[in-house]
Amino acid sequence: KLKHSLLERLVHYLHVLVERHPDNEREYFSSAHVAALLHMDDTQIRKDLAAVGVRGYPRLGFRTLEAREAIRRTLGFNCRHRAILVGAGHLGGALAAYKGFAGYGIQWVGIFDADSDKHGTRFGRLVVQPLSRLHNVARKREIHLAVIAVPSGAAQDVANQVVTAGINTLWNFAPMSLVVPSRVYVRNEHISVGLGELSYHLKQSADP
Amino acid sequence: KLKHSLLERLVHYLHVLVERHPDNEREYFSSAHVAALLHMDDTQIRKDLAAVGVRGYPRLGFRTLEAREAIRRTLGFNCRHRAILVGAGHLGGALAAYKGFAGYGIQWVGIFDADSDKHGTRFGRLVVQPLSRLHNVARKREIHLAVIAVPSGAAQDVANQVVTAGINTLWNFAPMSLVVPSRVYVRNEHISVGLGELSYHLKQSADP
Ligand SMILES: NC(=O)c1ccc[n+]([C@@H]2O[C@H](COP(=O)([O-])OP(=O)(O)OC[C@H]3O[C@@H](n4cnc5c(N)ncnc54)[C@H](O)[C@@H]3O)[C@@H](O)[C@H]2O)c1
Ligand SMILES: NC(=O)c1ccc[n+]([C@@H]2O[C@H](COP(=O)([O-])OP(=O)(O)OC[C@H]3O[C@@H](n4cnc5c(N)ncnc54)[C@H](O)[C@@H]3O)[C@@H](O)[C@H]2O)c1
Repeated sequence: KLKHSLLERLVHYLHVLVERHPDNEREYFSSAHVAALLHMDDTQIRKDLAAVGVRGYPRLGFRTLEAREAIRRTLGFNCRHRAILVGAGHLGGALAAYKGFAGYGIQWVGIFDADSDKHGTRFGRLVVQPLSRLHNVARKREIHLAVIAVPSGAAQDVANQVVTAGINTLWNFAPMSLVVPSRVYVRNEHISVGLGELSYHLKQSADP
Repeated sequence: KLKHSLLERLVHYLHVLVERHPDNEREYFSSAHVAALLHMDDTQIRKDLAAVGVRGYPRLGFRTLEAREAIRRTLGFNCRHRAILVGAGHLGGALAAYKGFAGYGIQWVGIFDADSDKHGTRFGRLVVQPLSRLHNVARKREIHLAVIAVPSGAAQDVANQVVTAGINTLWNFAPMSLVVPSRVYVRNEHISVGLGELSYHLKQSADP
């Protein structure tokens, strides 16, 4: 089982390898070049690439496509993850619109909201439904992931409902800690963590 | 200078202390209770609270308001951070609408977009302007933070412009690494990191 820090580094390597720098049109890259871009240690990058089965070619360096494929395979980005979204507000709308998710294997199969004014609204091929319809959707095909983008006050109740419907992986954007059974995996995406770092940094620079 | 991991834990304590659990209406809380909610070690919480100058009262526990204020003060959430947003699309729109930011000291003073169709659109008290107007806004009062919510292909160019305008702290939501002068601080908010973890976890549970 790979460590969280390695997973995070792999995501950053992937960003560098898919960005449209002129160098990325080249078939090979050097770990030193990626290290410089990410302010990282060259040795760490080589270790990480070896950990996903990628080694350099003498005098050429690492093959770009090979490294990208190995990272995507390791992270499971080439799998299909069927996901539902609960909360079609400002944040939910942005997530539903994000074309980037398809590249990570996320396939939206349902969007739910408690506000009847939003029911019937289209987001791509999907139509917003009341959460009472969740069990119908979950019964048809296994849902791997529920994304929670509702206000904090509603998040625990929503979590209870999606877990009851058989969904065992939750991505929570509401700034609170969910209580779930131990088999359920929750990833909290708390924007306040980034804000905390920025705010602390700003305070330090204003008042060292 | 506080470590990143401590800053992150402080943000999570704050979430627990401001969530509307019936316990949070109590004047005091126990570190053991917070530890249980966050699946953490009680000793760590006590150490962290001591680090921000908060200690427990015998037989009572920690004072909720005292702990909240100390954490907010440490993180700089009670300061005013003047921020601009570049990119008034799906994500930018969600960020501009987020009432939560005010509680963290973020005060939007400008919203910019390259799309002339969006110029003049209102977001709260602000109107979307072309990025060419950035220098006017920056000249009037110091801008502490630029939030970048434009497509990857445009992000480096936008970063160059905001740095030239004198902004030294950037919050980057585009999935790529920005190149900036060493005095400039960049916080990357890469949703792909959370996706990477989730995707890896889903793959492990499907195929252990
Ligand atoms: N907007 C942002 O940039 C942002 C950033 C960080 C965190 N968040 C968090 O994301 C969540 C959503 O934020 P937002 O700005 O989109 O809010 P929003 O008010 O625009 O949207 C919330 C949506 O959830 C729906 N909803 C409420 N209760 C529900 C329930 N029980 N079941 C189903 N749907 C329900 C509402 O009808 C609404 O459409 C909040 O918890 C917020 O703290 C938002
Ligand atoms: N939508 C999401 O949930 C989400 C999640 C993670 C990351 N992101 C990232 O956030 C960024 C924005 O995503 P989005 O979904 O809002 O895209 P979007 O296309 O809806 O919005 C992008 C906006 O940026 C503007 N823009 C483009 N070039 C510009 C420039 N040079 N100067 C000023 N404005 C410019 C566009 O006119 C548009 O309004 C992207 O980099 C995306 O990868 C988005």
